[in-house]
This record gives sequence, structure tokens and C-alpha cells, in this order.
Amino acid sequence: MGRVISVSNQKGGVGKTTTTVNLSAFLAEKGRRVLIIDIDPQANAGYGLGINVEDADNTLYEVLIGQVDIRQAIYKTGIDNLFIIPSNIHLSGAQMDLLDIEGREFVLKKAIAPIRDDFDFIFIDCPPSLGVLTLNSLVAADSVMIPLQCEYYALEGLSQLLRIISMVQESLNRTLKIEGVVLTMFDSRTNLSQQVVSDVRDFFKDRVFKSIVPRNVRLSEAPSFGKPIGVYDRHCVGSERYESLAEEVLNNG
Amino acid sequence: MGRVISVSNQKGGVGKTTTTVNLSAFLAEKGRRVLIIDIDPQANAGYGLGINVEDADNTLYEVLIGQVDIRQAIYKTGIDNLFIIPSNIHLSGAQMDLLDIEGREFVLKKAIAPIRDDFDFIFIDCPPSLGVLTLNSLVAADSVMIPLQCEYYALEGLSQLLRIISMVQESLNRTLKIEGVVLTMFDSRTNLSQQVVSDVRDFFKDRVFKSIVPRNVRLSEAPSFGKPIGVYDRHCVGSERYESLAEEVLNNG
Ligand SMILES: Nc1ncnc2c1ncn2[C@@H]1O[C@H](COP(=O)(O)OP(=O)(O)OP(=O)(O)O)[C@@H](O)[C@H]1O
Ligand SMILES: Nc1ncnc2c1ncn2[C@@H]1O[C@H](COP(=O)(O)OP(=O)(O)OP(=O)(O)O)[C@@H](O)[C@H]1O
Ligand SMILES: [Mg+2]
Ligand SMILES: [Mg+2]
Repeated sequence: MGRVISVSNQKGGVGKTTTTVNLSAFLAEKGRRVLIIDIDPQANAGYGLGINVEDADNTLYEVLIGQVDIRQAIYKTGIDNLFIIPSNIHLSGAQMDLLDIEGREFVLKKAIAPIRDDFDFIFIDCPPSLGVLTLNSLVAADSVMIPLQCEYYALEGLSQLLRIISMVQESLNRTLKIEGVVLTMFDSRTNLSQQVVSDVRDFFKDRVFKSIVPRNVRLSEAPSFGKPIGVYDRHCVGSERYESLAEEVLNNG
Repeated sequence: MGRVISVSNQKGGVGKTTTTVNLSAFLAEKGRRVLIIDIDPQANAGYGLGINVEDADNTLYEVLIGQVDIRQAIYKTGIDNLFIIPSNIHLSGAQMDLLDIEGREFVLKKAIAPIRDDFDFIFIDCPPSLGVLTLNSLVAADSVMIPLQCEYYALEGLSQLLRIISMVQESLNRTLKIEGVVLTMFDSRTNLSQQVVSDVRDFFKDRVFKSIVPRNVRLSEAPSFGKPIGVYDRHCVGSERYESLAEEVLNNG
């Protein structure tokens, strides 16, 4: 039975795509069948895995508007056991289309129902907003993973995200849990990072993953080669932390 | 005659708010009357200037739905000559409301018409998306400033933004110019940063500001004290670069 995990945070640039791509790749390497669904019109998850998004005939957009069956939009990546449904820019227009549909928050949930059990994990990479696309992801998911940059603005935005999550838990998806908070871009030299970590641990208690991802330039280089970090530079600290995060996710199972 | 500048880029976390707050503060210090309009529901620009956004009775939301006159939503900041119209979370709901209005892209333009000439500069801090809020900002603006993080994903997203800008120039706002690209979070130790800078200079030629903002932890600390960088740590490299950017913007005038 596949676990559907929404990777969400409306604050921009906190590491949603980096976490989705690298965590998925390590889980695939450990033998799990993993699908990434990119619901962000920026389509970064596809780029980060070397998929030429412009050339993809069928993307999530075509699936959500009912033009193709979801299986036709599943593409192989260069990694065994790792598959992706890419996004494209038309998805940002879909937000307007979706608004007029009855049950607009359930479109993704319905679309992925036929393939849920074909994968051990399905990760949904969200855009930096709390609009109808992120809402669809939270409704379709079993749990939500929150990448959180160790910086001031990112911490401020957390309460907005938690409010939306509890709104979804009350009505649209009563079984939605919080998978956990992943602390990203931690810089041990600054007080700010230490402060954010201790604030987040106070608030979330044991729902903060032990693996903290430090700021590591290799993580920002890897996507320009279309490779996850485990393939690009297996022995850097960014790779070690995402691998240990994969082990934590498996142990939570 | 006030210059209205939209600070936009749908890629998240590239330095839109950091550029808006610090550039505005230096222009105010140099004697210009400056207004920041925050059209991002995250309301980060207000937090970064120490404004308690929750307590603000009138924000841009109340202005856009026509509940208050725009002058009632202008707040002083701790900096002479610098004023702000803060945002709040209700603005993300406004996106749905705005969609049903005739001429929804012109709502902000109409709202700011009565005060345009009260300021030398009006900067609009945009959210990380290309939805109706960013569209309103591009229609209301004389020019658009594009903060661009020196990283791979940010570079990939540039073509989407330019397509939207030229779409706006063809119909909704024929006089919209590109004020320039501000390169942010430059890390001189990495090839990636150097590569991004040379790619962007090739493409944009002289519309890239000479002042490049390096990655500088003081810039991420300043907002947690509610201060712009010139007040928080005047002699750090982040402060020097935003000050020289302010001089370039004045020379472009
Ligand atoms: N731990 C890290 N160390 C250094 N750079 C990182 C790290 N994690 C992510 N990055 C880089 O920071 C930038 C932002 O990360 P990413 O794009 O994954 O965030 P995001 O939350 O998906 O952004 P968006 O909100 O635009 O979707 C990217 O250029 C990425 O390569
Ligand atoms: N030059 C810099 N050096 C170091 N940190 C920076 C720099 N510029 C911005 N930051 C930090 O990086 C994070 C992202 O910047 P900022 O919030 O200004 O980007 P943004 O584009 O406004 O994000 P969003 O897309 O969420 O609106 C913030 O925590 C900020 O403090
Ligand atoms: Mg992303
Ligand atoms: Mg911002």
C-alpha cells in the first residue's frame, strides 16, 4: 500500500524540490518503488532529474484536465525504481480551470487512486503557495513533510502553513498526518540557525527529523547535472544527510 | 512623479523581499520618499521592518476589496522617508475574490493612482507565483526588477517570467520596461555562481545591475531584528552592495 507524502511549504526556496528529489532517489536505491508527482508549474523536479520537461507529451496538467490516463504520464528517470510525473507551465493556468470544477480539491486524489498501490512511496513536490494546487496535494496525501529553511522568514511562515493543514484535517482529509519537519540549509556558524532549530524542536517535539541538512553547495550543483546528490557526489555531507533521512522515513513506516 | 517598480520572480527564495526592504531603506536614507507595497500573503516585508502585521487594521487586502481608502493603509516604518502598506494572510483568499471581478488585473493600478505622486519610488514585493497578485503588480508598475539567485533552478525559471512579462507588455501594460536583473546570493567559490552570472550577462546585456549581492549571513539575520541591513550592520558586504544598488537605481532615473 503506497504512502502518499506531500512535500509542502508556501515559503519559497526552502528546499522542497531538493528534498523530494534526493529523498526519493535514496528510497529508490534502497529498493522501494518511488513515484515523484510534480505539481509545481516551475517543473523543477523534472529538471533536477535531467528530464527534458518541454519534450514530455503528457504531464500532470494533461492528467488533471482529464486528457490522458495517469499511467501515460509516468516517466522513467535515470534511477532504478524511481519514476516521475513531470509538471509544465500550463499547470499554472490549470489553477484557474480547477477553480470552476465541483470538488476541485479532490482532482489529484481521484487521479492517483488507480496507481497508488503500484508504488511504495509517492512524493508530491508543491509550489511555494497555498493555492488550489497545494490544496490538492494535501487532500491526496496520507501525510505532509515540511522542509524548513533555518532562517527567520521561513519560521514566520510556519503558522500559516499549520493553519491550512489543520483546516484540511477538519474537512477535506481527516486522516492527514504530519510526517515531520526537515530542517534544511542549516549553517552551524550562525546563531540564527541554532535559534530556529531550538524553536522548531520546542514546538514540534518528536516530529522533527533527526537528520538536519546543512547548507552544502554540492546540493545546489547536482541539479545542473540532472542528478540526485547520491549520484553526483555520494560522499558529501548533503548526500549523507539525505540518506539518513531516507532511513528515518523507512523506520517511521 | 513616482516610479512604480514591481519586484518579481516566481522562483521562491531568490531575494525579492530582501531586495525590496534593503533597496527601499537606502533610497529613503538618501532623501527619497519611498513606499513599499507588500502584495505577498506571506507578509515578509512587514516582518522584515519590524511591523507587527497581525495588529495592522488596514492592509493591502482591505484596500483591494475596496473597504478602506489606500491612505489609511500606509504605515510609518522606523526609517525616515520609508512607508509601507503591509500584507496579511487574507490576501491569499483575495486571489479567488479578484478572479470574479471585471478588469481584475487593474485593481492595484487603480488603487494606487491617487497616491503615486506622493512618493519618489513605490516598490511592490511580489509572492513566488505568476498568479493574479503578481499580474496586478506588473500591470500597476512602470518597470520590473528581477532578483535572481545565482543557482540552477532560478535560471531555469527565468524564461517563464519573461514570457509573462512580454504578455503583459503586449496588452495589459504596454509601457512596462525591465528595470534590471539583480544577481543575489552570489558565492564566488562556486563554478555554478560564475556560470549563472555569465549566462545572465550574455542574455540581458546592460540590463544587469553591476552591484552583485553575495551570500552574506548578516542579510538573513537583519530581518529577525526588524531592521534593514544599513541599520543592522552598516559595514558588512551585504549592506555595501545594496547601497551601491540604490545608487545605480538613482542613476538610471
Ligand atoms: N542544503 C542545501 N544547501 C545548499 N543549497 C541548497 C540546499 N537545499 C537546496 N539548495 C538550493 O537552494 C535553492 C532552493 O532550493 P529548492 O529549489 O529545492 O527549494 P524549493 O522550496 O523547492 O523552492 P520553490 O519554493 O521555488 O519551489 C536551489 O537552488 C537549491 O539547489
Ligand atoms: N544575499 C543573501 N545572503 C544570505 N541570505 C540571504 C540573502 N538574500 C536573502 N537571504 C535570505 O534568504 C532567504 C530568502 O530570501 P527572501 O525571503 O528575501 O526571498 P524571496 O524571493 O522574497 O522569497 P519568497 O519567494 O518566499 O517571497 C531569506 O531567509 C533571506 O533572509
Ligand atoms: Mg521547488
Ligand atoms: Mg518574499
